[in-house]
This record gives sequence, structure tokens and C-alpha cells, in this order.
Amino acid sequence: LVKLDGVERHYQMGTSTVRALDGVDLEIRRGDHWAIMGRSGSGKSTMLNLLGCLDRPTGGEYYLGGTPVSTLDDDALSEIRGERIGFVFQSFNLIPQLTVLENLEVPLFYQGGAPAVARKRAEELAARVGLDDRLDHRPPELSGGQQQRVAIARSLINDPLIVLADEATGNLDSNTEMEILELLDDLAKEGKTIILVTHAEEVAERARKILILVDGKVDRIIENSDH
Amino acid sequence: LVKLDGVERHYQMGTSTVRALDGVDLEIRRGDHWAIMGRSGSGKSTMLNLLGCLDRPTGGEYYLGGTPVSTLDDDALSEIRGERIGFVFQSFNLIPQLTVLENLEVPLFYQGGAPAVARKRAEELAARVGLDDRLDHRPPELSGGQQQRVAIARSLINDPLIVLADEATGNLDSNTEMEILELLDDLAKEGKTIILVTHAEEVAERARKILILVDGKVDRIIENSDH
Ligand SMILES: Nc1ncnc2c1ncn2[C@@H]1O[C@H](COP(=O)(O)OP(=O)(O)OP(=O)(O)O)[C@@H](O)[C@H]1O
Ligand SMILES: Nc1ncnc2c1ncn2[C@@H]1O[C@H](COP(=O)(O)OP(=O)(O)OP(=O)(O)O)[C@@H](O)[C@H]1O
Ligand SMILES: [Mg+2]
Ligand SMILES: [Mg+2]
Repeated sequence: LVKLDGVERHYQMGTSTVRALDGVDLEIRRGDHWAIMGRSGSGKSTMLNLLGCLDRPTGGEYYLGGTPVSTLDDDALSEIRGERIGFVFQSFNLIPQLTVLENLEVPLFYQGGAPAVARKRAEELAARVGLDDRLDHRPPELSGGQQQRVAIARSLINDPLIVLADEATGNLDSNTEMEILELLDDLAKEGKTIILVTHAEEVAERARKILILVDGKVDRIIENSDH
Repeated sequence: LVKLDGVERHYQMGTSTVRALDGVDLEIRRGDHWAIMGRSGSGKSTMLNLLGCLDRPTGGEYYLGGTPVSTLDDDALSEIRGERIGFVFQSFNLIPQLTVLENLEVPLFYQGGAPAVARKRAEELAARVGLDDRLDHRPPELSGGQQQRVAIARSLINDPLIVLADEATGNLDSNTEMEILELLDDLAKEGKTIILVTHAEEVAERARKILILVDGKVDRIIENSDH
């Protein structure tokens, strides 16, 4: 489903170069459940942004379903993101002027959904992440963990094939985190491809494969044998 | 040092009232090291904002060093915050247009610090949180955990009496988190008062007292006996 071939993502900072990703080879199959771990600054969010078509490599090639992403223009990438990929950002990226319900419906309107259908789906997902009593609140009126759960629900609203989540439970107490992890496990059982960046052992141990990033390179891949 | 007496923080949402804090009694002594835990939405950030004089109760009274905060005007509160309190926000609140170094220096300029002294102190704290190679980066050019560490360093720049940190290690791998926790332990040994909101066991177990919030009320206080 996804292939990274010698992928690099460099930033030019004056005379020095930051090598956020520095030559990554990786294959991810349909229905896989991965955790990506590594030190702060090791390149995890950079890798997830590339996988989610939010960014392009500065070197190497990224294949999505066999197609090299470098041959796709920005409109095509935007369409793939809207229909196939659900993304939970490390900093949530909610729209502060819209309510929880409106934040959830926005991606459905972009896909041409009927308002009544969109509203119903938004209410169902809000309930699934425990926010049915916060539908009229706006992001500044929510706790950090509530905002994070809106971001999670929003990533699922278009029923994506691939769910990419960047530290999706860092602001949640262990009980709430467990509910979210069980939700993600259910999605994995439905056949979705799940890729979670995480610092937390309890999140990584539920994945089938764990990728360890060190200084922008794949250091090793651990197979979780109890799956 | 700090006393909460029947403290309430209510929000009026149309016809319903959100009781973020719903009657909190608490005494915190100088040099204490507390962890505040509780479900997502239970009122932890609300409590920390009140303790940090960033917000005022809607009911009850908050005493800081014996003075009821309700008798202090906004300028007086602002001065206390600037000189005595270091605050790490759950969402960092860095200034995106300024570099790491400039973000760290800003609070020192408000306190009338000389530029050369301010720059030296900013460099020292950046090094202490492992960011001495990111001084010229701006927040959008940093990883999540790097931004969090800038926020931590900034909270310490004025050598505050009280350090209030809201989920200060949620975006850090366990090694980097350990460095930050050791830094906070050092500050506790220096006699600073440390109050950490956290979801993480490994953070809470280093505190001397753990407060558990449930639905805006103190449910129980646990004394960590191995201190
Ligand atoms: N401006 C506001 N208007 C209305 N309700 C609010 C507002 N700010 C916070 N709340 C509500 O107050 C409650 C407590 O919020 P708070 O941010 O203190 O929670 P928290 O314990 O820090 O949660 P988390 O662990 O998710 O960060 C939440 O249910 C939240 O929805
Ligand atoms: N726009 C940019 N310009 C320059 N350097 C950048 C930029 N964005 C990221 N970086 C650098 O690239 C490196 C990797 O960043 P990335 O956000 O992928 O780390 P991460 O593994 O997600 O870290 P964390 O666990 O702290 O979130 C970091 O050292 C960061 O400073
Ligand atoms: Mg990151
Ligand atoms: Mg909070």
C-alpha cells in the first residue's frame, strides 16, 4: 500500500542543513498496524506528514498504491487526503471559530455530503470519543484532551482507508486513552491501515510492528509476536 | 503559600452551567511538590490557571501568600505572574514569529533585564533542556517535543518561586522526559514550589503529594511516602 524508497526531507537553515529524514526505506501493507517511536526531534512527525501527503520528500520517492506521489499534482494529493487518509495532528489543528459539531462536519461537506447525513455521522463519532455533551462548545472552550478527541473523531469522519495519528493520546488520562485505543483496534479489525506515532509503551505494544527512528533513519523494526 | 477556599469556576453556556471547578479546598505549602491528576475534562488546567493568576474564580477565594487575589487588580496580578510564577501551558503558547532564543528572552525584557544578561540566561536554559542546536529556529520549525521544551525553559527564565506545568512531558520520549523530570526535581530541591498536572504515572510518582480531581472537586490526596 505504501512504500518509502530512500526518502529524505531536508531543511536548509542558512548555511546548515537539517536532515529531518535522512534516507528511509519502508514498506507498509494494507491492514497493517504500526507504531512509530523515537526521540523528540528524530523525524516521526516529518515521516507521518509525508505518509499523509501533507508534505513532499526532498529526496527519494514515496509510492502510494503503486503510484509515485511525485507525479501527482497538489489537487490530486488533496483529493487523496480528503477521501483516503485520516490525520490526527500533534497540535490538533481545529478551527477555533466553529463548534465541535461543525469541526467534525467540515470534511464531509468537502466530499459533497448531504447536511443531514453529515450531522448524524458527526454526532455518532463525537459520542464514540465521549464528547456528546460538548457538541456546541468551540475549541477554546474545551480541555486539551477534549480537543485531542475532536481531532481523533474528525480524522475518522470520512471513513478513511489509512489512519495516521501523531501522539493521539498524549493529553488523555489512562481510562480515556484506553477507550481511544480500543476504538483504534476496532478500526484495525475492520481492515483499515493504522499508523500511530507515539512515545507511550501502552500504545506501541498494541501495534503489530514498531518502527524505531533515530536521527531521521530507521534504526530497527520490532515485530510484536502476540498478534 | 497558596490556599483555595471553596473555589469555583463556572461557565455559562446558554441555559446550562459548566462547573469546571465546583468547590475546591486546598492548601499548598512553600517548597511542596504536587502532581494533579484526573480524567480529561475534570478541571486540572482550570485549577492550574487559577493558581497561576491567569484566571479568577467565579466563587470562593484564592489566597496567595496570605493575600486574597480578589483584592488585587489586573496589573498587580500581572506583576506577580511575571516575577514569581513560571507557567508551562498545555498548548505551549510560544510566539511563532520569534526564534527560540527570542522566545526565552521576552519575559526577561519585561522584568527590565539587561540584554547581554538575558541572552546568556536564555542560552543556559536552552542548553539545559537540550535545545542548544535549535536557538535560531522558530516554533513552526521545531518538533512538538522541542516546542514543549522551549515552553519549559521559558517558564524558568525569571527564576520563579512557583513552577506550574500543564502536561509538560506529554510530547517527550521517555529519555528526554527523564531529563526534564530530573531538572524539575533539582528545582524542587532548591526550594521552589512545583505543581505538575499530569496523566503519567512516572511523573506523578516523583511528587510528594498527588491530588486527584473528579468532576471539578478534590476526590482525594495521596501522600507519596518514599520522599
Ligand atoms: N471557556 C470555557 N467554556 C465552557 N466550558 C469550558 C471552558 N473551558 C473549559 N471548559 C470545560 O471545563 C471542563 C474542565 O476543563 P479543563 O481544561 O480544566 O480540563 P482538564 O482536566 O485540564 O482536561 P484535560 O486532561 O483534557 O486537559 C471541561 O469539561 C471543559 O469542557
Ligand atoms: N520547518 C523546519 N525547518 C527546519 N527544521 C525543521 C522544520 N521542521 C522540523 N524540523 C526539524 O526536523 C527534526 C524532526 O522534526 P519532527 O517534528 O519530525 O520530530 P519528531 O520526531 O516528531 O519529534 P517530537 O517527538 O518532539 O514530536 C527536528 O529536529 C526539527 O527541529
Ligand atoms: Mg512530533
Ligand atoms: Mg488540561
